[in-house]
Amino acid sequence: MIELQDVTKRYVVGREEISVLQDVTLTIHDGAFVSIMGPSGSGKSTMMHIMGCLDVPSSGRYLLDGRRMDELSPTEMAHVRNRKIGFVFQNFHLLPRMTALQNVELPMAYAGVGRAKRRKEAERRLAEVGLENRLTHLPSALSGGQRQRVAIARALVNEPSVLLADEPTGALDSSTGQDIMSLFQSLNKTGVTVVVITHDPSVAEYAGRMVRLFDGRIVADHVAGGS
Amino acid sequence: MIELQDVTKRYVVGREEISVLQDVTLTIHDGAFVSIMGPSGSGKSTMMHIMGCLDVPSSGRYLLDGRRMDELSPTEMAHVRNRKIGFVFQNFHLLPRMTALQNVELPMAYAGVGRAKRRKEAERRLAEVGLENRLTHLPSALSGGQRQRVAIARALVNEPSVLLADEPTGALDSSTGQDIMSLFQSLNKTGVTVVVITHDPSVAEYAGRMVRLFDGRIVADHVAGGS
Ligand SMILES: Nc1ncnc2c1ncn2[C@@H]1O[C@H](COP(=O)(O)OP(=O)(O)OP(=O)(O)O)[C@@H](O)[C@H]1O
Ligand SMILES: Nc1ncnc2c1ncn2[C@@H]1O[C@H](COP(=O)(O)OP(=O)(O)OP(=O)(O)O)[C@@H](O)[C@H]1O
Ligand SMILES: [Mg+2]
Ligand SMILES: [Mg+2]
Repeated sequence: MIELQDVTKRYVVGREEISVLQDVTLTIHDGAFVSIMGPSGSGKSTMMHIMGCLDVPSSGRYLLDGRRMDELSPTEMAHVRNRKIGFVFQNFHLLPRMTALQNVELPMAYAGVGRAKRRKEAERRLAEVGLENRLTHLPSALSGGQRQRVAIARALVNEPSVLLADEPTGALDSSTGQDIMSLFQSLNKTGVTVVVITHDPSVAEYAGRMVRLFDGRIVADHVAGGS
Repeated sequence: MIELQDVTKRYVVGREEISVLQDVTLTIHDGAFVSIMGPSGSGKSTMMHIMGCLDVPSSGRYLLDGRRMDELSPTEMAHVRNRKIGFVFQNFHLLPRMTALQNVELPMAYAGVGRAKRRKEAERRLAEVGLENRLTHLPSALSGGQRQRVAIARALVNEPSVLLADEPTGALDSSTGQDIMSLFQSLNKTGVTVVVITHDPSVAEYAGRMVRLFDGRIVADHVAGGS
């Protein structure tokens, strides 16, 4: 379960202080499928980085499965992240000098998975996103959408219980995008909690609930029709 | 005028040779507004990089305003690029240790524009894309959509005669995206040739002509209603 309680995030730029998240309170239950929408700069990625234990609130609390994440040491936090959370970054963050296959194997290497199993699982996930014939390409030799799909495959390899995806179809044509969303839907059906940031209404439709951010505040929280 | 004549682009990966563009012939007249669509990996960015003098064909010819670009020296090519072409990259390619303002000033610095004029023009273009209060932010302190808008402002500062934009609204919510497209439309009305790659049909609607790529080949070329 994901619980944000009165979360605020502030940055200091020069003499100014900017609040990019303000009093955000949000609970997402296990197995839910939630979409997050809102204008550019409204705080969506900032909120998801906190959910993914990649950033900490300036004030307020973040609890994952009942435990306060701000009380963990950096090593414990990295352990939770590697075992529970799959993260698809808005900018992909692929390692430039590793191939598509090596990028997807990396989270498993951290988790201590053996070489043969790592390779087999990475190949399976890359085939699942349509990249079976790009395994040996470096990110610089892939198209924008192909890099995004490598980032998606990497987020899935450790069988996370929570999948956090920041604009996962932003670089994809609509039919490839729909393929990715049906993959997320089938994961959700097996019990994975899925949270997706999107600007695309047809992507948001896959979720049972839609949360809208504006200027750092939650301004809407709709349960979609009967999901 | 942009003229691609029997352009092929091939890469060698290991022992394999991949053709990512095949026999592409395309003429775009001055002042046109053209959109390019096609699945992820179909060759859109590769084609636009050739149009923007950032890459060369493996075979075939590329002519810009009647001159063969493959006969130019690298310095001449850089000069043509800086004076005639505004390019919005799919991955933005902002310089990480420069502020939004400095990134947008850079093309003018290359073109020898004075300091005061540079600053004034960069501020104007950043305000035009809604970022007047993010001038001193580094790219790492901007959201995905804000970085994309900095990249758009940078492409416009040298008053290019050709604007090449690779998924310019991919990281933007639909209302911010529409703002950017109406900006492009008003530039086009002043005579700027605009070529936009997009996966979004509502973006493609701004163009008078739509070219569709599939597996490296042009498979459709529609003139939109009337314009
Ligand atoms: N340096 C390279 N070496 C080998 N293959 C490459 C290289 N660069 C690109 N490719 C391949 O060229 C093909 C076309 O890439 P391109 O970036 O033009 O696609 P695109 O249509 O822009 O796709 P997207 O919508 O995903 O951005 C892809 O299949 C990609 O893997
Ligand atoms: N390190 C930082 N310092 C100062 N401001 C920052 C920093 N990082 C982000 N911001 C600001 O925080 C705000 C929220 O950013 P965030 O990335 O969460 O937006 P977003 O909703 O994901 O937008 P987009 O749809 O464009 O990706 C933005 O206005 C941005 O400028
Ligand atoms: Mg974002
Ligand atoms: Mg591309």
